Amino acid sequence: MIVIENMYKIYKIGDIEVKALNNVSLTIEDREFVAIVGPSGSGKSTLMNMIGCLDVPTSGKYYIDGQEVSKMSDRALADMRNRKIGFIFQQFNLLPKLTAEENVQLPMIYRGVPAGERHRLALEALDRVGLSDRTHHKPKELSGGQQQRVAIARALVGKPSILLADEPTGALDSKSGAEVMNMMQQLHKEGHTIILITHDNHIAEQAPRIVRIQDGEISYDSKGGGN
Amino acid sequence: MIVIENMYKIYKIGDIEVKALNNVSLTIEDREFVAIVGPSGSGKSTLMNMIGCLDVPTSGKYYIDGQEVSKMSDRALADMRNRKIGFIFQQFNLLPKLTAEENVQLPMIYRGVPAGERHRLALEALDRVGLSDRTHHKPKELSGGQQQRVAIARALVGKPSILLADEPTGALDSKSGAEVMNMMQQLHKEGHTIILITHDNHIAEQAPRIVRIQDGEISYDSKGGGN
Ligand SMILES: Nc1ncnc2c1ncn2[C@@H]1O[C@H](COP(=O)(O)OP(=O)(O)OP(=O)(O)O)[C@@H](O)[C@H]1O
Ligand SMILES: Nc1ncnc2c1ncn2[C@@H]1O[C@H](COP(=O)(O)OP(=O)(O)OP(=O)(O)O)[C@@H](O)[C@H]1O
Ligand SMILES: [Mg+2]
Ligand SMILES: [Mg+2]
Repeated sequence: MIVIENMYKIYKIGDIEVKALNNVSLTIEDREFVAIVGPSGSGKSTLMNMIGCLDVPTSGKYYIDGQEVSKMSDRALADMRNRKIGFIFQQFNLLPKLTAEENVQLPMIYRGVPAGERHRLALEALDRVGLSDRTHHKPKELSGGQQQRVAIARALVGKPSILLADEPTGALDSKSGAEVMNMMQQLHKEGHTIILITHDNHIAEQAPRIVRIQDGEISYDSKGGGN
Repeated sequence: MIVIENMYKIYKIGDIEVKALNNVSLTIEDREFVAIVGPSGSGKSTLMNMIGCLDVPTSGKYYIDGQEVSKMSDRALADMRNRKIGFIFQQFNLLPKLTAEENVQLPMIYRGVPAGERHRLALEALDRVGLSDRTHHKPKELSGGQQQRVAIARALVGKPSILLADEPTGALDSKSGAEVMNMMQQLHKEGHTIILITHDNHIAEQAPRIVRIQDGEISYDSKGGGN
């Protein structure tokens, strides 16, 4: 369970303050499938970085499963991130020197999965995203959409209890995009929490719950009948 | 005028050969607005790199305005690239240490535009893409869609005679995406050649001519009534 209370994220560039998150409060129960929608620059990725404990808010409280994140040790944080959370980053964040397969294996190494099983699961995941003939390619030897699909395989392979997906279909044609959405629906059926960031209403509508963000504020939440 | 004859681009990974372009022939007249559509991995970005003289084909001929590109000196190539062609890259390719404004100014420096005018035109272009309040931000201080809009401003500011745009709306919400398409329609009205790469049929349909690519081959060309 994710609980965010009165969260602010304020950036300073010179004298200018940018309120990327402006008093955001949000609760996401286990096993929910939520889409967070909003225009470019509205605060979606910033919110995801907070939820995924990749960055710290300027102020406000954040609890995962009852634990207050700001009070957790770095070690406990890293441990939780690696074990509980799967990330699909907006810019993929693949390691350039590793092949597709090696990139997909990465989270499993953190989780102590033995080599043989990592190899098997990685190939399976890459096959699911249609890349079994690209496993030895490095990121720069892959098309944009192929890189995105490697990032997706990497996030899904560990079946993380919380999946944070930031624009996971942005670089994909509609067919590949639909396949990815199916994978997420499947993961959700299996009881995982899915938080899907998108600027695309079409994609958002496939989630049971929609939260709209505008200029760093929640402007609508389909749960509890809107805001 | 762009003429491509029997072009191949073949990559080798270990023993495996990937035919990214497989006997592609294509002619694009001055002032045309062409959309090149195809699924992920079909060869769109590779084709754009050839057209933009950013990479060399494995075989085949390529003429720009009657000159055979393979016979041009590096200097002449670079000169033509900088002066004639504007690029919107799929992964933006902004310089990380430069601010948004400095990134937008870059092509104008190559073209010898004086500093004062560069500054004026850069601010104008950033305003057109809705980023006048982000001119001092570096790429990592911008959202994904904002980075894309900086890349767009950079390409459009010089009013290049040939605009090569690779998925220019991928990271944008529908409103920003529509604005970008308007800008391209405007540039086209003013007599520029627009080559728009996209996996999104919706975007492609806004171009007068559609060329479809599949597994490195042209499968359809709306000019000349299909293939
Ligand atoms: N490190 C930073 N420094 C300064 N401002 C920042 C920084 N990171 C983000 N911002 C600003 O915060 C706002 C929110 O950014 P964010 O990346 O969360 O938007 P987004 O909703 O993900 O947008 P997009 O759909 O374009 O990816 C933007 O206006 C951006 O310019
Ligand atoms: N440097 C490279 N080495 C090996 N293979 C490559 C290289 N660059 C591209 N490829 C392969 O060539 C094919 C075409 O790539 P390209 O980037 O042109 O596709 P695309 O149509 O732009 O795809 P997308 O819509 O996903 O961006 C892909 O299958 C890709 O794996
Ligand atoms: Mg974002
Ligand atoms: Mg591409």
